[in-house]
Amino acid sequence: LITLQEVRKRYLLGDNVVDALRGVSLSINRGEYVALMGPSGSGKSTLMNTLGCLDRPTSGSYLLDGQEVTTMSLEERADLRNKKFGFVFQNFNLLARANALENVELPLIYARRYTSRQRREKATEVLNRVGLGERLDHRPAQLSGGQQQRVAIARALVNDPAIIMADEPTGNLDSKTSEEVLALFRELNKQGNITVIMVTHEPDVAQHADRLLLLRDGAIVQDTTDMKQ
Amino acid sequence: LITLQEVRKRYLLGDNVVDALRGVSLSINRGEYVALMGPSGSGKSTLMNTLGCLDRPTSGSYLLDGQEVTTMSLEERADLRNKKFGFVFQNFNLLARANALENVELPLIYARRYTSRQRREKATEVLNRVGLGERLDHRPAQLSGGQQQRVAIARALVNDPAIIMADEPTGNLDSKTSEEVLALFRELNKQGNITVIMVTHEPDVAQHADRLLLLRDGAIVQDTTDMKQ
Ligand SMILES: Nc1ncnc2c1ncn2[C@@H]1O[C@H](COP(=O)(O)OP(=O)(O)OP(=O)(O)O)[C@@H](O)[C@H]1O
Ligand SMILES: Nc1ncnc2c1ncn2[C@@H]1O[C@H](COP(=O)(O)OP(=O)(O)OP(=O)(O)O)[C@@H](O)[C@H]1O
Ligand SMILES: [Mg+2]
Ligand SMILES: [Mg+2]
Repeated sequence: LITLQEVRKRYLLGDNVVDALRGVSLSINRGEYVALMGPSGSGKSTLMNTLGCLDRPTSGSYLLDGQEVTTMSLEERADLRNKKFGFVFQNFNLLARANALENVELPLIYARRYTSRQRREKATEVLNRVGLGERLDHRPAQLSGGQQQRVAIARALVNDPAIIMADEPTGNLDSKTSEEVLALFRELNKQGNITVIMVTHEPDVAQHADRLLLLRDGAIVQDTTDMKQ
Repeated sequence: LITLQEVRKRYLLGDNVVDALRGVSLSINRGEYVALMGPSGSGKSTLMNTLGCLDRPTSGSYLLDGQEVTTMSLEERADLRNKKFGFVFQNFNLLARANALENVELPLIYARRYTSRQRREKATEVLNRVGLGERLDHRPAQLSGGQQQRVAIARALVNDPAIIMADEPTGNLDSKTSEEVLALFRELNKQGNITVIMVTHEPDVAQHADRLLLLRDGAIVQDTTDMKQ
């Protein structure tokens, strides 16, 4: 499904150079559940942005379902993103002026194959699944941190994506709500054969995955299916 | 130091009423290290905003060093905040157009008793303490999630506050960086006699405190110094 070859990402800030990714190569098959861990600043979100087609690498190759993503146009990548990916961002990226329901409907509007009633039903259903049925009309500023995070999770799932990219999806959730979200991911992965790639800094959360990638200074230093460490 | 009596917070949203705090009473003495836990949406951030004088309760009393905060003017509360509190917000609240150094200097500018050179030195020192010495000129969008969180922590500490309010301060930090931040809080608490009130959803993090408050549906359901549970 996914093949990265020698992917590099360099940021230029005035005279400074930050090499956020330093030659990352990896393969991920359909239906895998991968946890991505590593120190703060090691390049996890940068890697997630590359995999989710949000950002182009400075160099290297990214084959997604056999297609080379790095040479696509902005529109082609945006289209691919909407079709294949559901993305839970580390800082949520919710629209401040839209309420929970409207935020979750957004990917369905972009997909252009749902009526307005279908959008409302699908968005309401997934918001109910993450326990926010009573918060549909709240805007982000009227929601708790963990509720905002769950709106971001609902938005990532509403368009039935083939690949879920989740960047610290339980960072603001108590253990019970965390378990519910992780149970939902596991169900989508095991029964829906949906590929899940999840950044987390909590070993208990990483345990839910079948494979662990460890990043350090922009490079993969460990790639294992022995989840007991 | 802090006494809350029957504090309530009610939000009105159209026809809906959300009772975020339903009669919270508690006392916190100088030098205590308190962890605040509870389910997502239980009122933790609302309680933190009340304690940190960012928001006024709908009813009830808040005595801080013997002064009634609920009857103060907006300016008096802003002054009190800057003098006594350092606040790490759950969503960081950094200025997007300022870099890390400028964000951390902000409380010092408001305090109006430092030269521009003193501000730069104090801000640089605390940013170094949280491991961001090489990121001083990066703006928030050029920082990783955990780096943004550490800028927020540095900003909370730079003005040597008497009370640190930290809302999920390690939510985006790997275990090593987390430990460093918690060690810093412990040092400030044990050696500086600084009062620390910290929201967390991780039991390992809560273990660093001496007292645990458990919130559920806007009410305190447990208040214990037995940290082994
Ligand atoms: N401005 C607002 N208008 C309406 N309701 C609000 C507003 N702000 C917060 N709420 C509601 O008040 C409740 C408490 O919110 P609060 O942010 O204190 O929760 P929390 O315990 O910090 O949750 P989390 O762990 O998810 O951060 C939530 O149910 C939230 O939806
Ligand atoms: N636009 C940018 N310009 C310059 N440097 C950047 C930019 N974005 C990120 N960086 C740097 O690239 C490095 C990797 O960032 P990234 O966000 O991928 O880290 P991360 O592993 O997700 O960290 P965290 O666990 O703290 O979220 C960091 O050191 C960061 O400062
Ligand atoms: Mg990140
Ligand atoms: Mg909160």
